[in-house]
Amino acid sequence: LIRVREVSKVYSMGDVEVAALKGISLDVLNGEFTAIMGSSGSGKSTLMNIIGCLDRPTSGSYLLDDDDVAGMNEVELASIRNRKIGFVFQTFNLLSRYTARENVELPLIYAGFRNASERALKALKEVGLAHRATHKPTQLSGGERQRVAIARALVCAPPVILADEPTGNLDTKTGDEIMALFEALNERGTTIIIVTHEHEIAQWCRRVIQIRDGAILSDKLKGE
Amino acid sequence: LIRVREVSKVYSMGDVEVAALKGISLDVLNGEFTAIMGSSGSGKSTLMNIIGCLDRPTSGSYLLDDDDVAGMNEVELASIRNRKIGFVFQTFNLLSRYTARENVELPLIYAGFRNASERALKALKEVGLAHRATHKPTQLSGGERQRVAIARALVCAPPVILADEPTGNLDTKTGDEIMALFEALNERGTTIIIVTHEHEIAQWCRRVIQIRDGAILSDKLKGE
Ligand SMILES: Nc1ncnc2c1ncn2[C@@H]1O[C@H](COP(=O)(O)OP(=O)(O)OP(=O)(O)O)[C@@H](O)[C@H]1O
Ligand SMILES: Nc1ncnc2c1ncn2[C@@H]1O[C@H](COP(=O)(O)OP(=O)(O)OP(=O)(O)O)[C@@H](O)[C@H]1O
Ligand SMILES: [Mg+2]
Ligand SMILES: [Mg+2]
Repeated sequence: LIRVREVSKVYSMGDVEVAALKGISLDVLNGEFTAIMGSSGSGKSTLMNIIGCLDRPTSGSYLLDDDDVAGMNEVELASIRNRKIGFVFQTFNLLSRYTARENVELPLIYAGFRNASERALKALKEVGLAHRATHKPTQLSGGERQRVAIARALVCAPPVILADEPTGNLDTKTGDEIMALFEALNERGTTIIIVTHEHEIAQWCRRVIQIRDGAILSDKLKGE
Repeated sequence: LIRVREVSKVYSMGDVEVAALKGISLDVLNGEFTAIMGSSGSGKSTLMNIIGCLDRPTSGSYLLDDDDVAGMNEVELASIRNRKIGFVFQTFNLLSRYTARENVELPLIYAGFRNASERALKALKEVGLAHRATHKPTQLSGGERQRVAIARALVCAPPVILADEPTGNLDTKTGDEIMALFEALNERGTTIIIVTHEHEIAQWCRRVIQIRDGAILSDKLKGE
């Protein structure tokens, strides 16, 4: 269960302050398949980074299961992140000195899983990239890098997956294959939150939260 | 006029070779508004990098106006690039130590234009980012970075604009504003080639080239 209450985020740049989130409150229950939409600059990634324990709110509270995340330090945040959350970054954030396969192996090695190499290859197969396992990020296309980042987020089978614009660089068919992969994981109980600007992608989700200027504009179940 | 003849591109990685383009031939006339589509990994960025004089083909010829680009060295390629082409990278490629405004000023300064700072701010206004001129790339959202990259490609008013997935991180409304900007430039004579995976974006163009596995699958005018 994700419980966000009155979360605000202010970025301070010297004498200028940017209020990216202004009092966001929402619950996400286990097993949800939810989309977050909104215009460029509206605060979607800022919200995802807070839910994903990558950043702390300026004010407000955030409970992940029963843990009060907002008050945690960096070490505690990292421990929760590694155990509970798979995060697909809008900017991929792959390590350029490692191959695709090694990038996907890393979370398995950190978490102490065995057979990391085989499991990493299997995750790459699921995103259609077994034939690019030995390529480094600079030797991959934009959409291929994005899919390596997706494979890396899925490989430890975390209970929560947060994907920030996971299909932005993918053609429709490849994007649908990724959404089918997310849907299959959700049917097995994984909680999935996806930021997207594409309505066809949001259609796969059961709930759509619209963000505008750092606040929730609407929060609806599909078909409402 | 862009004239590409039997262009192939092979990436060699040690003992493995990846044939990214296999004998591509196409002409693009001055003032065209053309989309290039195709699945992830099909060779779109590789083709754009060659047309944009950022990379050389492995074989084949490429004439840009009457210049034989395929045989040029790095210095000659850079000179043609700076004079003739505005390039929007799929990965933005902004300089992280400079503000948005400074990133957009740079091509003006290189080309010896005066009033670089005012012209840069005007270009940022055209992409809706005057209020973020002082932010560095790390202090911008994904779609905002993408728009700074677009402003930078447009600011010297080059005769040819090549945009690789310019709306991948933008919501529909912001994406339409960018396409309207491209359309206005095209009506004033700028040749525009856009890689996109979104059919709604390709709809703005008069010609759509479909790429598949490094080869042209189809090349049609809109409505054919
Ligand atoms: N430097 C490189 N070394 C080896 N292979 C490469 C290199 N760059 C690209 N490739 C491969 O060449 C193929 C074409 O890459 P390209 O970037 O042109 O694809 P694309 O059509 O732009 O894909 P996307 O839509 O995902 O951005 C890809 O399969 C990629 O793995
Ligand atoms: N480190 C930072 N310092 C200052 N301002 C920031 C910082 N990071 C983000 N911002 C600003 O906060 C606002 C929200 O950013 P955020 O990345 O959450 O937007 P977004 O909804 O994800 O946009 P996009 O769809 O373009 O990715 C933006 O206007 C951005 O300029
Ligand atoms: Mg974002
Ligand atoms: Mg590409």
